[in-house]
Amino acid sequence: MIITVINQKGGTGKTTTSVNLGCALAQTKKKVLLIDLDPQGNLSYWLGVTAPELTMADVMMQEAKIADILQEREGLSVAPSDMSLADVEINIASIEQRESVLKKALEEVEADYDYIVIDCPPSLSLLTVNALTATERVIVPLQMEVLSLQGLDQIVSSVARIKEVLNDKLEILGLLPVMVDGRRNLSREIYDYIEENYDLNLFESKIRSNVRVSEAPSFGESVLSYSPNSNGAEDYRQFAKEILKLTKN
Amino acid sequence: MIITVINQKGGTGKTTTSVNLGCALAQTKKKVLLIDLDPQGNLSYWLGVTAPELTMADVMMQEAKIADILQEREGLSVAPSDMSLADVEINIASIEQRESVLKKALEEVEADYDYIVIDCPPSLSLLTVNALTATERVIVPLQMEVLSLQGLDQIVSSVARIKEVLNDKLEILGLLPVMVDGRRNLSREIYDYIEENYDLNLFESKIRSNVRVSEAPSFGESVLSYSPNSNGAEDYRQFAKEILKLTKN
Ligand SMILES: Nc1ncnc2c1ncn2[C@@H]1O[C@H](COP(=O)(O)OP(=O)(O)OP(=O)(O)O)[C@@H](O)[C@H]1O
Ligand SMILES: Nc1ncnc2c1ncn2[C@@H]1O[C@H](COP(=O)(O)OP(=O)(O)OP(=O)(O)O)[C@@H](O)[C@H]1O
Ligand SMILES: [Mg+2]
Ligand SMILES: [Mg+2]
Repeated sequence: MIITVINQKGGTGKTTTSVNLGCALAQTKKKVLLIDLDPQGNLSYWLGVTAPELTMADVMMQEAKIADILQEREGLSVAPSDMSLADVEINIASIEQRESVLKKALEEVEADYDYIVIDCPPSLSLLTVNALTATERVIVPLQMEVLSLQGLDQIVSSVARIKEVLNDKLEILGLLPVMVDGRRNLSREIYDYIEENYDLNLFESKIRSNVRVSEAPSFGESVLSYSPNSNGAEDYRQFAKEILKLTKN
Repeated sequence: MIITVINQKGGTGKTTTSVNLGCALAQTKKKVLLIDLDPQGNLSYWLGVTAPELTMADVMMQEAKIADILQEREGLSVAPSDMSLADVEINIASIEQRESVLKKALEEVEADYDYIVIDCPPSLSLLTVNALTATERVIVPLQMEVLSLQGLDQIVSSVARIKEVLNDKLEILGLLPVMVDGRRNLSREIYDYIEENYDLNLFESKIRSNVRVSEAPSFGESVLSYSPNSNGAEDYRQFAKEILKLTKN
């Protein structure tokens, strides 16, 4: 099962969700692969992959296989990225089937994993399009704030367009409320607004705002390893359970 | 004085700072122009510019002047953007002097304003390069969190490269700590780390995490209009004072 985490709005917990969901699934004994598809390499940096020799840039330039670039962390495999991935969008723009490069690369490793989680950059450009072309399911983490809400229409239409043209099995698994602060009335209104105006699944799980979640990267660990009894760890374990149930795996 | 707000890390308060600093400066009777250079158009949407006929995309394609696209909001001028700006990076990639398109466009209006504030997308690609080529000063809002810190080296080297090749008067005015939460010990460590390891100015002003700041966009106002007595409004007024002093204007 390939799951892609997208949101073109910045700082909506894509990387935080990719790492913590991935690690929570790995803790239930699933074989998990995390793919860092962001030239900023936050996911790679977080999990201690600092100067990788081969990265997703080499895979996307079709000069390496995913199997060649893997590093093992916290019981799962990481396919890292670094800044060289930024040039890839320009370099592959003229390749025929430039949207299917990642799909082809994933076909060789798909059978080795129960879950492949792809972390995307804050954009809907060619790297993200590759992820959406390759993936079966999509998770959209979003803050219950109006600037985050603004981009939702564009996500829905981008997914619809790719489903029609490049990947007919593409589905949005759901929207994940993140950095939820129980004291904010406005978030409740935005949550209700989404429920009433979008025909999209809102996950039952919510990830509460929790300082342990933001501290975990500086210790090079998921929040589940760093602070297993925190609200953050609890919420991501809960979310992993919901994902397991929804993907019957 | 042209000031550009950058940070390729997502959700670090670029748009929030562009709007609230701009409005705080306008409240001191300065003539202010806000430029939305993000295809996601958060700034434009926030200030109630929802379906502009002409946008920064037309300016960047050299089919309109900035003066043609301006809309007045909260005592300042807004040069809006929308999704069509996303294609611009591809469309102008082959123009000679593609990094100076914005600079030329700004030359025509520069004299009409005390401050021009440019809000950039979460990337260091051609749109942001245009802003850095045109601007005199740069503000980098950043969260005191490790995933935000990771990108700082890249910002420093990108600015250095553009200063050398395209814009010799380019300077980073300073780093602005945003969404500061006094209770977090880790933020103190990250703040100290930046002070000790970077030869960059850290503004004395800090923008505290404040729910009024995140609520303001849903009312279509800056935090200064929406909640003038809040910590958010206070912090941005303070920051505007510091900017006035540093830019002696
Ligand atoms: N539940 C949470 N509680 C507290 N802090 C959080 C939570 N989730 C994420 N954060 C923090 O918010 C910031 C943004 O999160 P993250 O980097 O995962 O977002 P992103 O969508 O991947 O950003 P980008 O658009 O830059 O890729 C990070 O500093 C992260 O540690
Ligand atoms: N001081 C603050 N207190 C509380 N919330 C804040 C504060 N500053 C920003 N926010 C909220 O954090 C979120 C991210 O802020 P903003 O959109 O300004 O960041 P950005 O850097 O422009 O994001 P992007 O990378 O997507 O352009 C928004 O929902 C905003 O309302
Ligand atoms: Mg990320
Ligand atoms: Mg923004």
